[in-house]
Amino acid sequence: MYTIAIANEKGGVAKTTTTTSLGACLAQLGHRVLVIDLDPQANLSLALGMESANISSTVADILISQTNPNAIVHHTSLNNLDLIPANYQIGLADRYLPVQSSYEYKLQKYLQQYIDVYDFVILDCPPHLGAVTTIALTAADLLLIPTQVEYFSVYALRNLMDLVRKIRHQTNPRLMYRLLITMYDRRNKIHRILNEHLHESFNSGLMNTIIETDTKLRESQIAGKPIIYHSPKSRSSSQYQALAQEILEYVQET
Amino acid sequence: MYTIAIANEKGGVAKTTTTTSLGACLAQLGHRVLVIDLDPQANLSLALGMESANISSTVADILISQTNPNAIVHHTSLNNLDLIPANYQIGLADRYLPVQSSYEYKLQKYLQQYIDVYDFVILDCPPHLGAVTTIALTAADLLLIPTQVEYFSVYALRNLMDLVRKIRHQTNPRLMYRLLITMYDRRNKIHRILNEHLHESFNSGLMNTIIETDTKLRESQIAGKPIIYHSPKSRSSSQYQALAQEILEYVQET
Ligand SMILES: Nc1ncnc2c1ncn2[C@@H]1O[C@H](COP(=O)(O)OP(=O)(O)OP(=O)(O)O)[C@@H](O)[C@H]1O
Ligand SMILES: Nc1ncnc2c1ncn2[C@@H]1O[C@H](COP(=O)(O)OP(=O)(O)OP(=O)(O)O)[C@@H](O)[C@H]1O
Ligand SMILES: [Mg+2]
Ligand SMILES: [Mg+2]
Repeated sequence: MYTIAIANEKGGVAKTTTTTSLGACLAQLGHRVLVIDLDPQANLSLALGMESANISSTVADILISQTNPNAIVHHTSLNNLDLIPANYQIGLADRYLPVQSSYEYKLQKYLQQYIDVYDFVILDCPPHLGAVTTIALTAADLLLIPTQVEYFSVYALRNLMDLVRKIRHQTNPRLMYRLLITMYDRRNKIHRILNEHLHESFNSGLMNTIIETDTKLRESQIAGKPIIYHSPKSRSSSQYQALAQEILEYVQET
Repeated sequence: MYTIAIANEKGGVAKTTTTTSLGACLAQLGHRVLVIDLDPQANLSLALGMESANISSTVADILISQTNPNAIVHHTSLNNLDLIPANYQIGLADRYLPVQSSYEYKLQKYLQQYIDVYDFVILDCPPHLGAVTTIALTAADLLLIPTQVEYFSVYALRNLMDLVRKIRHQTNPRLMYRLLITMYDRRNKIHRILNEHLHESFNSGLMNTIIETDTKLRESQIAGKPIIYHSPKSRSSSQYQALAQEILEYVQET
């Protein structure tokens, strides 16, 4: 079982879009995938056609109230792709969790039961470096950082790198990370300049795959389906499939 | 003194871009403006040329540690535009504030001293409906909600409307709100459709001004200057100036 946390403090950099698309691509290749929504906005749950109003048990029941409900993992309409949904309650994590000792390990402990059940677990984090992102990074083998080639987005990497250092010291020494450039617009001069700048600063820390802007991704979210089912011929479908291949090669080498 | 909170749980919808641009437009018209950065990402501080590494006192000193430092308000390089900066410490608010009774009123109380000093106070909120956004909405006369015409962005309005109801009941009955459509791309069919949909659902709750996509806004942020100084002839300059006029008319009517 290989756990990937998708995190970035910056908002709107395609964390949820990447979790949905990458999860679906790995599932399509036959791997058993569990995606977990850790965001009170519940966008991942929406993107997979699941409205939080209809759900009685969510990720908050694992991390906050610990009622250990049976019906928390949902099969999505896609083969090999399961989901633990979220709703607004996970937004209360910062209030209730940090006072508990070893709260950082809650998700890692919960996931032990799935070691032979899933090949990949992907965690969609909220735009906030709080208790939930700490828990996700403690449970993860790899932190994948979707980043736009925009000034604020690149600046956000500082706080995130501080957190990575802290996590490696305190709760998860094995954590690796990779940047993934998203929403790239090759006609945009600023994008080309910041792309070079990121390659200079991060070099081998960057995925080779770049995800370019594609309006079909937005359409697929309205339809509640991953891009590879909604628009299999779209550019973003091929790019997310290339990302899945690159992740598989990375996992096999490490 | 009229206080405007700029909030939305959804990430990357132009909260910071709107705070910077609207604040600068009102200052250019001769109004005395204080903008307050409430986000641990400190993007507003960056957009006004102020790096959080160089700042010793931040908004966290008002809301969390309460050291009441003298040097907390900075003059920006623009006439009539002052800034209270942020850094990562304001991200700890959810842990420390909700346990304090009446924490919701901290900013409102702090701002009393400026009633005759500033005409407008604008609050840039983080993408998270926690203690900080609650404090901002309690202090505000108007909640301005930048929203993209994208599915997840529109969906985020639900949680936000719940919070507005709660705030009106508990801590601030006078709170009004308006939606502001941002990053609008008129060539995008989905944008046109969701724009109509928002107009049907919110009608008079929408600002008339719409802010369209303009790559100059991104360039101005790299330069650390508001758009009306960086690219005064750009489309987004005129649109944010129109927004400032619309806000002034709204304030005079209410
Ligand atoms: N490659 C792309 N091309 C075009 N639009 C995209 C692309 N990737 C994501 N988007 C759109 O950008 C918006 C933001 O994406 P998304 O919600 O996945 O970001 P996020 O980082 O999860 O945001 P948040 O910080 O709020 O959780 C969505 O409306 C999404 O449809
Ligand atoms: N009208 C626009 N046209 C083009 N780009 C824009 C526009 N408005 C904002 N942007 C860009 O979109 C990105 C997100 O904007 P911004 O950081 O202001 O959003 P935010 O809501 O404050 O994000 P966060 O939730 O992370 O605080 C920035 O890179 C900004 O330069
Ligand atoms: Mg998301
Ligand atoms: Mg912002």
